[in-house]
Amino acid sequence: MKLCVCIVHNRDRNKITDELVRAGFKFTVIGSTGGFLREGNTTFLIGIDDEDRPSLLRLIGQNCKTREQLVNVTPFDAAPAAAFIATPLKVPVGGAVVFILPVDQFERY
Amino acid sequence: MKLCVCIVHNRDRNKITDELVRAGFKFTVIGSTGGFLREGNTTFLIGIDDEDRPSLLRLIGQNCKTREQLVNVTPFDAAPAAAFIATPLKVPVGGAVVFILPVDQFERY
Amino acid sequence: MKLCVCIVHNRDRNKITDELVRAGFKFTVIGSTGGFLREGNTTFLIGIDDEDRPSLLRLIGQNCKTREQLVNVTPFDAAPAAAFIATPLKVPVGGAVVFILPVDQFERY
Ligand SMILES: Nc1ncnc2c1ncn2[C@@H]1O[C@@H]2COP(=O)(O)O[C@H]3[C@@H](O)[C@H](n4cnc5c(N)ncnc54)O[C@@H]3COP(=O)(O)O[C@H]2[C@H]1O
Ligand SMILES: Nc1ncnc2c1ncn2[C@@H]1O[C@@H]2COP(=O)(O)O[C@H]3[C@@H](O)[C@H](n4cnc5c(N)ncnc54)O[C@@H]3COP(=O)(O)O[C@H]2[C@H]1O
Ligand SMILES: Nc1ncnc2c1ncn2[C@@H]1O[C@@H]2COP(=O)(O)O[C@H]3[C@@H](O)[C@H](n4cnc5c(N)ncnc54)O[C@@H]3COP(=O)(O)O[C@H]2[C@H]1O
Repeated sequence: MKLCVCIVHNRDRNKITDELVRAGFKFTVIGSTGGFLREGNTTFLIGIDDEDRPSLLRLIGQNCKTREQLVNVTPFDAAPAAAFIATPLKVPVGGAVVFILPVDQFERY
Repeated sequence: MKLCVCIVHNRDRNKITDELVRAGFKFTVIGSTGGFLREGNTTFLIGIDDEDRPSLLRLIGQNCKTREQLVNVTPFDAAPAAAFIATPLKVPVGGAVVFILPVDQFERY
Repeated sequence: MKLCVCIVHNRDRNKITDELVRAGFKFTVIGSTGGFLREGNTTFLIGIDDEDRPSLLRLIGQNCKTREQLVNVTPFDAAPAAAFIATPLKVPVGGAVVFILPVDQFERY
């Protein structure tokens, strides 16, 4: 058993949810926020048998494409990242970040 | 030190919370959503010493019983799982799903 | 790659967020609740290269100081911990709880 922690852009959340259900994966969805852009995103907890790891990673890769987004960033200021400065920064967003964690024990009650 | 990630049905959340406090476990509560039924549920993060693992699992097992729930499921559709189809499906819900994760380092500040 | 799960008091959340961005750490923020006091707190997921572990722990330690808080506690009652009893209890809060988890595989898409 492995626990996959997968953080995706909200634009891809519904598509990923549907594909996971269709493929028979069991999972839990948690609302979260990006640390840098402070925009809402989604964290999936997906407990899988290790042999399903390649098909899960393929599913995530096919449904989360990185895109370029123009943002105004004020890196040294507590204000939300949306505040204006002269030259907007092109930041790659969308995409997914995936951590596969080892599991010592798995139980269902 | 182990980190227990435990997902329970909202019906069992208050009972589990009280039992954990009464038993002296320290824990954090996160609101979450089931991937399949898209109903709210609760994810507990419970950092434990490994020797407390059997008593934690016993506490969870005693307070989360699986029950049968009738749901209308439209598996290949993005719409929430509550949409109607002819024959409702009996789905076992309400138990708990428990992942015990290894911890490399634990710190308190 | 390691996944750091760090639970901090809401009073320290903005300070920690700013320091993590300033130091170039990438992270995700999740709203959570304390099991005992039932007050809102914040869970950070911070994926790091292992060599950055000491600087991350130093950053967390410097920005999360434990303080004493007076609370009214009714330990054997389901009601929120805010209910009144005769002698309030001094409970150390603030501070941070940090779990460093091993990661089998990390992917970015
Ligand atoms: N210090 C920094 N300097 C310059 N650019 C920065 C930066 N931190 C983040 N970015 C850029 O901003 C995008 C959004 O980051 P955010 O933290 O809001 O939202 C992140 C965060 O919620 C999560 N994430 C990424 N790496 C993570 C990690 N190592 N640990 C935990 N969560 C992570 O995934 C979301 C998307 O990340 P992604 O890498 O695709 O896209 C990132 C990255 O391209
Ligand atoms: N593809 C599918 N086909 C047919 N039936 C399906 C299905 N996926 C889920 N179910 C059924 O629906 C119940 C609710 O699933 P849901 O995903 O909403 O809510 C789940 C989910 O939030 C979490 N969960 C279960 N297994 C998980 C896993 N491997 N990884 C992460 N979270 C999991 O625990 C909740 C309760 O799970 P439980 O197994 O007791 O009960 C499940 C299961 O009996
Ligand atoms: N059974 C008990 N008896 C007496 N006092 C108790 C207690 N449980 C907690 N406390 C005290 O109350 C403070 C707040 O706990 P709470 O559970 O609301 O909020 C906690 C919880 O959300 C999280 N946390 C602490 N230890 C954890 C663990 N082992 N696993 C998961 N989360 C933990 O960090 C927050 C702050 O914890 P911290 O230790 O600094 O501070 C704790 C601790 O000093």
